Amino acid sequence: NPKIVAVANQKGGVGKTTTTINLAAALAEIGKQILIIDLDPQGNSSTGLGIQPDRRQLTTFELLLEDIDLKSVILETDVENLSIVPATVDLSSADIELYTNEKRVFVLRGVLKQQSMSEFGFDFIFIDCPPSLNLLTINAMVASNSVLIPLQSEFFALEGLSQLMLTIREVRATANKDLRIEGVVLTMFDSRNNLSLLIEEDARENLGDLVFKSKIPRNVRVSEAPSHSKPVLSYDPISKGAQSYRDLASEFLKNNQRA
Amino acid sequence: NPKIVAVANQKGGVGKTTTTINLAAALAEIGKQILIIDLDPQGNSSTGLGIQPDRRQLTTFELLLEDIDLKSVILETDVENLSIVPATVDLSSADIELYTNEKRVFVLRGVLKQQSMSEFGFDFIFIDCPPSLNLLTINAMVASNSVLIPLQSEFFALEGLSQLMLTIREVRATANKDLRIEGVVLTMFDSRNNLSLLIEEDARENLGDLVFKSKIPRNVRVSEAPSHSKPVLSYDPISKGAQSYRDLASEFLKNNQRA
Ligand SMILES: Nc1ncnc2c1ncn2[C@@H]1O[C@H](COP(=O)(O)OP(=O)(O)OP(=O)(O)O)[C@@H](O)[C@H]1O
Ligand SMILES: Nc1ncnc2c1ncn2[C@@H]1O[C@H](COP(=O)(O)OP(=O)(O)OP(=O)(O)O)[C@@H](O)[C@H]1O
Ligand SMILES: [Mg+2]
Ligand SMILES: [Mg+2]
Repeated sequence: NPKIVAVANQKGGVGKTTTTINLAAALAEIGKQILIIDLDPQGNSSTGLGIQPDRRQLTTFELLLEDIDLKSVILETDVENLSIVPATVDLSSADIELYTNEKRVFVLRGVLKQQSMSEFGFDFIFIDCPPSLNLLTINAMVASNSVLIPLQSEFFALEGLSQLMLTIREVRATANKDLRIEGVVLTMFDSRNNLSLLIEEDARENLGDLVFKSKIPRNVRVSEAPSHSKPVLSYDPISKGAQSYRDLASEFLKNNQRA
Repeated sequence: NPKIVAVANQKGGVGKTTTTINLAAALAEIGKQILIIDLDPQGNSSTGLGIQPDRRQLTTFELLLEDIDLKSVILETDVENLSIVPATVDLSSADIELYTNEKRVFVLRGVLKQQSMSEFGFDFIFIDCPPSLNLLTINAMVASNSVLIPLQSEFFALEGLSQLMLTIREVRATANKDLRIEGVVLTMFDSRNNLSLLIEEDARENLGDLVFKSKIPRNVRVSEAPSHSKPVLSYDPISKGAQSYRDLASEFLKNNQRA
């Protein structure tokens, strides 16, 4: 069965989508079979991988609320070994609609833990979460084996981390006892900027080995890539951004092989 | 009565909080009486203005859900002429709690349009919205005269703009017929970066005069200021960031005096 990783942080704009797309692409590049689930009504992961609006007839919304078969919502992307369940703005009503369902936090887990999952042959599933600790993000945490936390090297981003850790602990205590922290990855890191260095020091001091050694530098090629509907790994394969996501992928694999 | 402006954009990390704090501070600096309402469970506006956790006993949560008097939740900040209604993570349950109230989209409006509002003497009220088009953000739009939209000079940020405009149109049609767009302000603008120039061109072509002439440059002093619990205007008064927010404030005032 595949390992399921929720990419989550309620702080906005910290690199959840960028990390989901590029870590997934880096793992696909070395032959791992990867599925992304776009759980954000903004649909940025879907857009960043070139899924046009006309291919988003069946999406994560239908998967969660209309009991559609997983097979009918999975789309291939232009990246070999990388598939996605796309999202549209319809997903923004999912929160309220799920609320009336008694099993509301277990809906996504129910879908992903279905018998036939091993038939797809995925090694890893990454869930791109919206910037909130709402029912969608809780569903992702309940459905996952671990949570990967992108941490922007900025003050406000650090401020929200303790709340995120509390929420993970609550989910572990109430709905998913095996939930672990996959790791915290520093994003948009600028080694010339004092604030970045302070945030790194602070994170490593408080979180120790939870913080990946690999850091993702601020790199304009990373932010240009989505406008070309590609991961930075194919948009500019030799950029610092692409290389840092390859490093993160090999560290991620190393941590998972050891386990 | 004060003019009420919602600072909103469902895309995360585009500069909603930074613009709320610094535009408010720039207006306060020239003698306008300003109130900020922190409507984000992250409480970043409250933190950025130095409101310690022990001063957040009564917050926006109580204002919306426990019918507490506005007077008892307004706090002064270290910035002269600038007050705030702070927020805590309690606010994250407001969405679901408001949902059962028939007047759910009108709750904040009811609080702000109360008789005694003119007694406070505020010229402007700015509402810092969370990164979502949820019930909290809708409440802000229904309560406001206009919406100020920070637009990060990045591809994903542009992608979400049409959805935001649709939502504003919907709110105008169903709950607040006078709702206008205050303007779109380009944030984290880097004139050496091609992507920024393309986003600016695209925005001015499609939105014309809705786009403020003033642009906020990416400026490290802006992102350092919150860790010192100050607006950039007091943290580094001569920085490009501080100056650009003063320019934005005078353009904002000019637009409002003409009206
Ligand atoms: N390493 C990087 N270097 C430069 N720009 C980056 C980097 N990582 C992300 N970005 C840009 O920063 C912005 C925010 O990143 P992204 O959208 O991935 O964050 P997010 O956490 O998914 O946001 P949201 O909270 O809205 O879902 C995007 O415009 C993205 O292109
Ligand atoms: N002009 C700027 N130059 C440099 N950094 C900036 C600038 N504006 C904002 N930032 C930084 O970018 C990050 C995102 O900004 P901010 O938190 O204000 O966005 P937001 O839209 O309020 O985010 P959220 O969606 O989480 O509420 C913050 O760390 C902030 O300090
Ligand atoms: Mg995202
Ligand atoms: Mg904010």
